[in-house]
Amino acid sequence: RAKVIAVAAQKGGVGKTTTAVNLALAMAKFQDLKTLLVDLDGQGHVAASLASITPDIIGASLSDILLGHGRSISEIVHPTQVTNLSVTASDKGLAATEGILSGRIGKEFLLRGTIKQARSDFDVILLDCPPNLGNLTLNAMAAADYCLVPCDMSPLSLAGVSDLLVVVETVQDRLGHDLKVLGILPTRVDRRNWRVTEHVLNELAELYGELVFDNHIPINSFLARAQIKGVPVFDLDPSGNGATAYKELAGEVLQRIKAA
Amino acid sequence: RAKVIAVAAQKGGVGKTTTAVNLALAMAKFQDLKTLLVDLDGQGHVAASLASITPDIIGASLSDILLGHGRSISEIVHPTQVTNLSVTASDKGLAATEGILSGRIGKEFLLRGTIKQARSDFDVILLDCPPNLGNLTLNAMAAADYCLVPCDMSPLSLAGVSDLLVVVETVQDRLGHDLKVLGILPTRVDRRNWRVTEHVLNELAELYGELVFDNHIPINSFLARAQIKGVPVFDLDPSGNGATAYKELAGEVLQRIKAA
Ligand SMILES: Nc1ncnc2c1ncn2[C@@H]1O[C@H](COP(=O)(O)OP(=O)(O)OP(=O)(O)O)[C@@H](O)[C@H]1O
Ligand SMILES: Nc1ncnc2c1ncn2[C@@H]1O[C@H](COP(=O)(O)OP(=O)(O)OP(=O)(O)O)[C@@H](O)[C@H]1O
Ligand SMILES: [Mg+2]
Ligand SMILES: [Mg+2]
Repeated sequence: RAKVIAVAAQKGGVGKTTTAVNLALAMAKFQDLKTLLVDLDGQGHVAASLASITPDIIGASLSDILLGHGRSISEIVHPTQVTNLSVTASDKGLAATEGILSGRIGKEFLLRGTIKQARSDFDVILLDCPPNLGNLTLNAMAAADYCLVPCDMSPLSLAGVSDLLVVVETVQDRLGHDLKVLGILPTRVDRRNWRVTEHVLNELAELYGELVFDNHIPINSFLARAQIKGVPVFDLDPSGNGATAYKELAGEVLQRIKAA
Repeated sequence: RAKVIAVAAQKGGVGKTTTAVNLALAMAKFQDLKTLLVDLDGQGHVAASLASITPDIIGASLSDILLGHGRSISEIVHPTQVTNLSVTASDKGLAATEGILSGRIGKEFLLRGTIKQARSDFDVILLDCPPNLGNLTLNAMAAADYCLVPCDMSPLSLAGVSDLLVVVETVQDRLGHDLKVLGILPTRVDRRNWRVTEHVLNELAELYGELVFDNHIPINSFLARAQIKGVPVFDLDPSGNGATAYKELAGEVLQRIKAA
């Protein structure tokens, strides 16, 4: 039965997609786990990031599933050229779907049943969320066992983390769902911008202590360049700091899951 | 009668808020225009960015206005310590409000009437949008004369620009609203990351030609540091590249408005 991890953050551009994609690749390649990467963001950046190893997918969409059009998750799951890694099709209609969901009874639980179907086919399922705390992020949290929170080195991202943890608490209490915060991930750590970076890292340590991952993701242009080319950074720059950080993070994530 | 500019982009973290805030400051300080900065994003980053010059505001919220609770915009507009600059109160409830709006008839036109009231009191009104193309961004576009689109140096941001322009076209055609695209603003331009940066700048030039602003905003740590301290970058680092770029951009924006 798969472990399900929601990668969520309110703030834009903090590295949710970069983290979801590279963790999924690391889990598949280096930990040999059957991995599913679910794109919950209407921007379709998961497919863009893996364009060179993913077929162009046309057909059923996640919106069809969430809106109850009788589709099963197998219709939107597609293998990639990386053994062990499957992804869901992009769905630009998700933004509109998010609005429609608002009217549904139990609107936070529409993804859960779908993910449950997929659990038997995978070891780990990663959910890439959009940059907000709206219905899709709520659906991800209600469907997940764990929440991983990327936070880049800006105090605005820091404030977003605390807002997100309030939402997690509401999911736990009001929805009665045992969602665990796996950790908070410092991303885009820039030694050249040390003054701001140090301030945010200190704040994270002070506010969240053990929750903060030991592995920080450094600013590394190959992470961005891999995304442009749509190739895994593990192929483009296998020994670089970006690739290494995500490979090590995958190990740390699995350790925390074992310990939880 | 005020000119109303929506600062919008689907992609997270590309500098919408940094642009809306610094353009507003430049308009007020250097162009001597009565300026209103409206925060349409539930993250409340406008108030955070101007914390040291804005009083803590409690009372009516933009949600009250959008949801038709009979409040007027004057109840949420507050002067800052910068002559000519007023801002609206933060409203963390905007995310929930965005969901509620979905059910309303003419849901894109709820902000327009409110902004119309404010037009007589200001020369320019800037609307800072959340990182999506949802109801609040739609309301901003339907209330605005112009749309300014920040785009940072990532191909994902580039893709977001094209999605946004499709939405602008729909606002023009289906809603019959004469919204003009004022321009596309290259942000966070990093000479140290030139390979990716050059790729995106070339794409922008190729796809959008004259629409792209001449003034690009460079990566400049004082822009981030000013945001941390909640002070205008024009006080913190007045002769720096970040401050200068936004000051020059304000001039270019006004030129384009005159020419439009
Ligand atoms: N460690 C890093 N080093 C260099 N570039 C990075 C790093 N992490 C992310 N980026 C780049 O920063 C940009 C934003 O990252 P990403 O798209 O992963 O963020 P996001 O949180 O998913 O954004 P959104 O809020 O739009 O979903 C992308 O262009 C990405 O390539
Ligand atoms: N030119 C720049 N140089 C350095 N830092 C910048 C620059 N522009 C923006 N930043 C920093 O990048 C981060 C994201 O910027 P900002 O919050 O303005 O983006 P946004 O598009 O409004 O994000 P969101 O999608 O969350 O609303 C902030 O920490 C900001 O201080
Ligand atoms: Mg993303
Ligand atoms: Mg913003």
